[in-house]
Amino acid sequence: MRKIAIVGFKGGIGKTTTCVNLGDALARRGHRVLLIDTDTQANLAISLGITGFKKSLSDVLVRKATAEECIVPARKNLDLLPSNLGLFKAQQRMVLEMAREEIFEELFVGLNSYDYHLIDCAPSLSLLTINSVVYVDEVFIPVSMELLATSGAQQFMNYLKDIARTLGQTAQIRLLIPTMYDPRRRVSKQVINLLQDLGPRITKPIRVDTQLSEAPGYGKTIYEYAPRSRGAIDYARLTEVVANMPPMS
Amino acid sequence: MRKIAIVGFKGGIGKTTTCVNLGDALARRGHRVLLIDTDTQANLAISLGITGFKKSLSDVLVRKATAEECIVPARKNLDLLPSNLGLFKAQQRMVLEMAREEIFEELFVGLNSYDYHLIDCAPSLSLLTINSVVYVDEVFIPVSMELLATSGAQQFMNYLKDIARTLGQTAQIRLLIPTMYDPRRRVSKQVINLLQDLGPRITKPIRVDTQLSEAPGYGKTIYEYAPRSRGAIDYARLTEVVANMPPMS
Ligand SMILES: Nc1ncnc2c1ncn2[C@@H]1O[C@H](COP(=O)(O)OP(=O)(O)OP(=O)(O)O)[C@@H](O)[C@H]1O
Ligand SMILES: Nc1ncnc2c1ncn2[C@@H]1O[C@H](COP(=O)(O)OP(=O)(O)OP(=O)(O)O)[C@@H](O)[C@H]1O
Ligand SMILES: [Mg+2]
Ligand SMILES: [Mg+2]
Repeated sequence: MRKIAIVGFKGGIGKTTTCVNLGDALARRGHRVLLIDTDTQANLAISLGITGFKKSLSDVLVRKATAEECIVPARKNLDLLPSNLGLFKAQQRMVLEMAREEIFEELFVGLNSYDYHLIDCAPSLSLLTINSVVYVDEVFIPVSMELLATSGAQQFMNYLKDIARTLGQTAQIRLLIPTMYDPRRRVSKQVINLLQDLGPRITKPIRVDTQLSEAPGYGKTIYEYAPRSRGAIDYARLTEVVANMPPMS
Repeated sequence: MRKIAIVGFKGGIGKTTTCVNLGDALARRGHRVLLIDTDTQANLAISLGITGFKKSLSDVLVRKATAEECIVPARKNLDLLPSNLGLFKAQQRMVLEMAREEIFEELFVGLNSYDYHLIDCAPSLSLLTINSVVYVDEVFIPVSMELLATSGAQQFMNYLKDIARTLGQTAQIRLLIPTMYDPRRRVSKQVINLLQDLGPRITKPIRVDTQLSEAPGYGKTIYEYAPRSRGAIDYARLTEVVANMPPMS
């Protein structure tokens, strides 16, 4: 089972969009995929058109329910462990626990019937984000075409090194995924150049596509909303790369 | 002295851009303005081209320095109380303090020689965000032209009501500021329609302008980088509205 967190300190870089559309494309290829939402905004559920779930990750964190009980089916081969605003209070309680960075490892141990876990993270440094990077083996960082997003990616990489020093092993940053790429804009080329110096592998960019920003409003993935769009083509290409990556060393 | 927090759960909606360009425009009108960065990304300092500061908000929170000692001059009439990654650890310690929601009120009491305090918040629910909305009197929420940003604004408004119930008085949401508005796109009109139902006053939109996204990379405000651009015109218009708002009831 591959465990991947999609992270980034900068807001609005395409974390949720990548989680939804990479997740659905992997599921369409026949892999069993679980999406886990660790952001209080609960944008995974909104983007997939899922409402009315009774239990969520915050119930798991306060031991009111097991992770398995909170899972809702999203699409064929695609399940969701949703979040809600209750996650904030639950996170405050995590601060007071022993081994508070390894709570996910303990609580998600029963979720091993999947081929992939994809975790959507909030745009901030929090115990939930730390738990995510300790729990997974691989980290992907979307980088939108803004200079502040490049410094956000750099900051996150530095922080991951800090966590590795204090807590022992953590995940490897395996991909930087350029998003909202527009070849007509000067800043797009500037950002791609800056990414070359950071180290991890850089995928071909996800081009800017308004249909990607419209799909969440209808609760649809890009393959359902606009299957022949640039967004659908680019995320299908990314999925091909992800599915064929060599195993972790 | 007016104390205003620029907030929003959704990432990438224009919080930092609004803080920088509203702050500089108020300063250019002769008001004494202090920008306070409560986001670990420290994007206010980057956007203003300020590097090499020794102290920041995290030193204030752990009582290593007073707020006054950490202030750096940014432009004429414009000062900055910067942040850094150390804010994360400082925030963890806040959780364990008494009256942890009112720490800013205690620590910023000496900063009263300004006409405006503008606080840039991180895109997340955290003790720093709660402290910000307890400390200020007014809250502005930028809303970018994405459906997830409208649900983010709604979520924040609901949460502010929760805080008011538990902690007594908190700030009033006085403005919703549409950002990245592009009249050619269908979703722009959809979002503006959805905002009408939320309640607070909606300003004229800040139009999409790539020069707004280029300026931070050069450490410049929009008036320095592109004074005749759409971005400069729209933020100057917003500043006119903010400077002439009736006092709080
Ligand atoms: N390639 C793209 N082209 C155009 N719009 C995009 C693209 N990718 C994402 N978007 C839109 O940009 C906005 C931000 O994307 P998204 O919400 O996925 O980012 P995020 O990093 O998850 O944000 P947050 O920091 O709030 O969690 C959304 O409205 C989304 O629909
Ligand atoms: N009106 C606009 N037109 C075009 N680009 C804009 C506009 N306003 C902001 N931007 C750009 O959009 C990106 C997001 O803006 P900004 O960083 O201010 O948002 P934020 O809400 O502070 O993000 P975060 O959630 O990461 O704190 C930045 O690259 C910024 O330069
Ligand atoms: Mg997201
Ligand atoms: Mg910001």
